[in-house]
Parts: sequence; C-alpha cells; structure tokens
Amino acid sequence: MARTISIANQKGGVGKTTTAVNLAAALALAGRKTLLVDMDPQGNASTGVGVPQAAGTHGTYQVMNGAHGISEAAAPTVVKDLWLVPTNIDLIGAEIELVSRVHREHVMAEALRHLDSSFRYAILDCPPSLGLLTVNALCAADSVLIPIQCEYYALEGLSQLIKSVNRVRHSLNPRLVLEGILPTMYDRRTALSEQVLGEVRKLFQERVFRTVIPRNIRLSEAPGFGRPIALYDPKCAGTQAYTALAEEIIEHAEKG
Amino acid sequence: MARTISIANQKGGVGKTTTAVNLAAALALAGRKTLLVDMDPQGNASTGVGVPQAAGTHGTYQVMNGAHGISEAAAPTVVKDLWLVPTNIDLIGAEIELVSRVHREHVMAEALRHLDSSFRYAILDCPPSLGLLTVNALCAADSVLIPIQCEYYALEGLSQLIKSVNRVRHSLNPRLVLEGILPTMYDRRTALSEQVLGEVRKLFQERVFRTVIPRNIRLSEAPGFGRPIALYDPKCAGTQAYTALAEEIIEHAEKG
Ligand SMILES: Nc1ncnc2c1ncn2[C@@H]1O[C@H](COP(=O)(O)OP(=O)(O)OP(=O)(O)O)[C@@H](O)[C@H]1O
Ligand SMILES: Nc1ncnc2c1ncn2[C@@H]1O[C@H](COP(=O)(O)OP(=O)(O)OP(=O)(O)O)[C@@H](O)[C@H]1O
Ligand SMILES: [Mg+2]
Ligand SMILES: [Mg+2]
Repeated sequence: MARTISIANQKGGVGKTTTAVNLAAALALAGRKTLLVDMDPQGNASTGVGVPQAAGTHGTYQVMNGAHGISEAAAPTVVKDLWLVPTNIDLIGAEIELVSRVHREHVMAEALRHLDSSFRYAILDCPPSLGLLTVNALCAADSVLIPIQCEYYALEGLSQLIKSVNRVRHSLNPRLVLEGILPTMYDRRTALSEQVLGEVRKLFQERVFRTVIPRNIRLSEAPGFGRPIALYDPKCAGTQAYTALAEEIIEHAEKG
Repeated sequence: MARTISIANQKGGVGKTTTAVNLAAALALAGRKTLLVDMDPQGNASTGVGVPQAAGTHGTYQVMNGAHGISEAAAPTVVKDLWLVPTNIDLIGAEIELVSRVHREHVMAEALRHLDSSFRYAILDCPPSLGLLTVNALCAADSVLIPIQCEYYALEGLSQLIKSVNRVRHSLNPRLVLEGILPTMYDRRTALSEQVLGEVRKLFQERVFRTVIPRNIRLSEAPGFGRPIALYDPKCAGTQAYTALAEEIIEHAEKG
C-alpha cells in the first residue's frame, strides 16, 4: 500500500496545492512512483501538473461514485513516475451528494485500497474547508501535512484544524497521524514572518518540518506553464525547498 | 434598507476578509453607518476589527437559527459607526444543518430584513467555498464584490464563480448584480501581476474597479493588532487603496 498523505488546512491560500504538486513531483523525481489526487473542485492541482480538468469522464468524482477504479482514472503527467487523478466540475456537487450516503466518510479510503501496488506514495490535495471532501481525504490518509502561511490570520484556524484531525482519528481513522506542519511563504524581509514562524515552532516544536518554504515568485509562475517547480526552474529556492521536504518525508517514512 | 454587498470567491486567500474589514471600516469612516457580518467559521473578520470570536451566544449562527435578531447580535468595534456580527464555532455545523431546512438559501436574507434603518451598508465576508453559507450571503445581497489575487491560479476559479452568481440571480435572488472585480495583492515588481491584471481587464472590462489593491505588508500586520488598516497605519498604501475603493462604491451606490 502506498503511503497516503493528505495536504489540508481550511484556511485559504496557504499553499496546499503548491505543496501537493511540488512534493508529489519531488517524490517522483526521487524515483518513488507517486499518485496525486485532486480533491478540490477548483482543479488547481490538475493545472499545476499540466493536466486539463477532466473533461467529465475520468476524475475524482467518478472514482468516488464508483464509476471508475482509481488506477483507471490516473493519468500520466509531465513528470515520469507522477500520475494524477484530475478533478472535474461534478466534484462541486459531491459534498451534498455524500451527505446521505452510508460510510460517506470512507468513500475515498475504499477507492484507494485498490491502488496498484507499484505506487509508493499518494498525495491528496484538499479544498479550503472541513467538509466531507476533506474528511474523506483525512479518512483515506496515513498522515496529514498542514501547510501554514507565515501570516497572522493563518494562526487562527490552526486549533480548529487540529481538533478536527483529532476527531477524525478518534472516530473514523485510528491510524491518522500528523506528518508535520510546514511553514510556507516565509519572507525573511518581514518581521511578521519571523514572529509567526517563532509562534508555530513554540506551539508545535518537533512536529514542525525543518524545511521552511520561502516566498518565491517562481512558485507562482510555474502553474501558468503547467509545470511543477522542479521542471520550471530547477535551480530556484522553491525547487530546493520542496526537494528538501521530500527528503525529510522519505527519511521519516522509509527509514522510520 | 442598507445596501448589502457580499465579498465572495471560492478561491482561498485572495483577500476576501481583508477587503470586507477594510472596506467596511472605510465606509464607516466616511460617515456611513455600516454592519460587517462574518459568515466564515474561521472568524478572521471578527479578529480584523478587534472583536474576539463570539463566546457562543450572540453570533452569526444564532442570527441564522433565529435565536437572536440581527440588531441584537451586532457588536460595536474599534471604529465608530462600524458594527459587527461576529462568528462562532457553531457556524461550522450550520452548512449541514441548513441542508434540510425550508428556504435554506434565504435564511440570512430574512434576518437582514430586520436590520435597523440607521445602517447604510452591510458587508458580508464569505468562506472560501460555494456552499450554503456563501449562497445565503449571495441571496441576502444587492451585489457581490469579487476580490481576485493577481496570480495564475486565481483566474481558474473565476468562471465557476461567475456561473454560480448567475445561477443565484436566475433562481434565488433576481436583484443580485456584480458590484465589481477587485484586483488584490498587486505587486508591480513582478511580470505575473501585470499579466493577470491585463487578463482580468480584458475579460471583465468596465466591471473591474479602477482601484487596484497593492501588496502591502501593513495590511497583513494590522489583524495582529485587531485594527483595520485605516487605524493601524493611516498613511500607508493599503489605507489609500481601500479609501479609494469606498469612494468608488459610494459614488456608484449613492450618485449611481
Ligand atoms: N512559497 C510561495 N511563494 C510564492 N507564491 C506562492 C508560494 N506558495 C504558493 N504561492 C502562490 O500563492 C497562491 C496560493 O497558493 P495555493 O493556491 O497553493 O494555496 P491553497 O492553500 O492551495 O489555496 P486554496 O485554499 O484556494 O486551495 C497561489 O497563487 C500560489 O501560486
Ligand atoms: N494587499 C495585501 N497585501 C499584503 N497582504 C495581504 C493583502 N491582502 C491580504 N493579505 C494577507 O494575505 C492573507 C490572505 O488574505 P485574506 O485572509 O484576507 O484572504 P481570504 O480570501 O479572506 O482568505 P480565506 O479564503 O481563507 O477566507 C492574509 O494573511 C492577509 O493578511
Ligand atoms: Mg488549493
Ligand atoms: Mg477570509
């Protein structure tokens, strides 16, 4: 079974998709076959790896309603060893449809059980909410990675999120652990970034990754070219940071 | 009746709360009594005007389930003539509770009908989704203001959002119009900002505000002090931009 990591935070714009895309790409470039699942109806993760939003037939929605197996829905991307289950517009309606289904929280977990054993990692990109799509991703995951922007508002939602993760672990998915808290968009020129980073390290200590993702304009340019950062600008600070993050995760998952 | 403007965009982190807080403050400072309603369970708008998340008794949730009238729930803020209906943690459950209610989309519209006639404007801050809380805000509004970050991913969700707004106008709230599209976090040092702004202006033409909100670190520092930008740093670019935006809105609403 592939190690499944969900990238979640109900606060918007904190770097969930940027982390999902670039971590998945870095794991694939390190020789680990990886599946990226776009659980966000906005479809940004699909764009980030150069796959247009699913025309409507093979996507996350079809996997969740059983029309397609997960391996069937997985599409190759611009990176060898990186595959994607793209989102499509139907996913918007999925949350309301899921409300009345039995085992509604475990639909994605059930689908991922049939993932081909050649995959070493699965990365799930979540929408900015704590609704049923995010709960499905948390139930399907071995661990959750929480990106947190080095800004004041970002600290506010963190305790709500940790409570939700604990609730899911107690009642829905006992194996769920915290992969780590990832500081993003760190700008060393501002006192605010330093202050928020210091606060996060005080609160979460060794659960904060050693890697800090800097604010780097190349990261926000890359999606316009449908390329993860490692292909768009291999030498930039963004590529270095996400490569270092992948190494930390491999070290933790494989060397234990 | 107060002119009601909802600040909406399902893309996360585009500056919805920053716009709701600082536009509402600028309208109040221009002598128009204004109500800010925090419809986001994260409660960032409450923090932005120095009001702690409602302890659980008087908040948006209680207004929506009828326990309190909207004027009763409104609390004064650090700005004279600016009042706030704060959010509280119960609001997270509201979306699921609303699913089974009759007229579930019109709950907030119904509550705002009882707003004291001394209020000239009501500004609703929405969460980053197109769920029932945002639909309630769109049904309660005369117009919708759409902040859009000058970044590539931000363009992607715009067509989905415009479709949702049109759907609400056709089937739920015929008076809903577009107040305008507001470019935010514009950084004149990057080509990306210029490119996205050009694209937005080409697509939406005169529906894009003349005012462009620049990326300005003071805007992200202010929430840490529980102050809108006009009180935190009256001379900075952020204050100038939001004051200009308020003038554009007043001109359109009052001299129309
Ligand atoms: N380290 C970084 N440096 C500069 N820009 C970044 C960085 N990380 C992300 N961005 C940009 O910031 C914006 C928000 O990031 P992203 O879309 O990844 O966040 P998100 O949490 O997935 O948002 P949502 O809540 O809408 O899903 C995007 O335009 C992205 O390109
Ligand atoms: N013009 C700006 N310049 C610099 N920072 C800004 C600007 N506007 C907003 N910010 C900061 O960017 C972050 C995102 O803004 P904000 O929280 O207002 O977006 P949002 O759309 O309300 O997010 P969410 O989708 O989570 O509700 C915040 O930390 C905020 O302080
Ligand atoms: Mg995203
Ligand atoms: Mg907000």
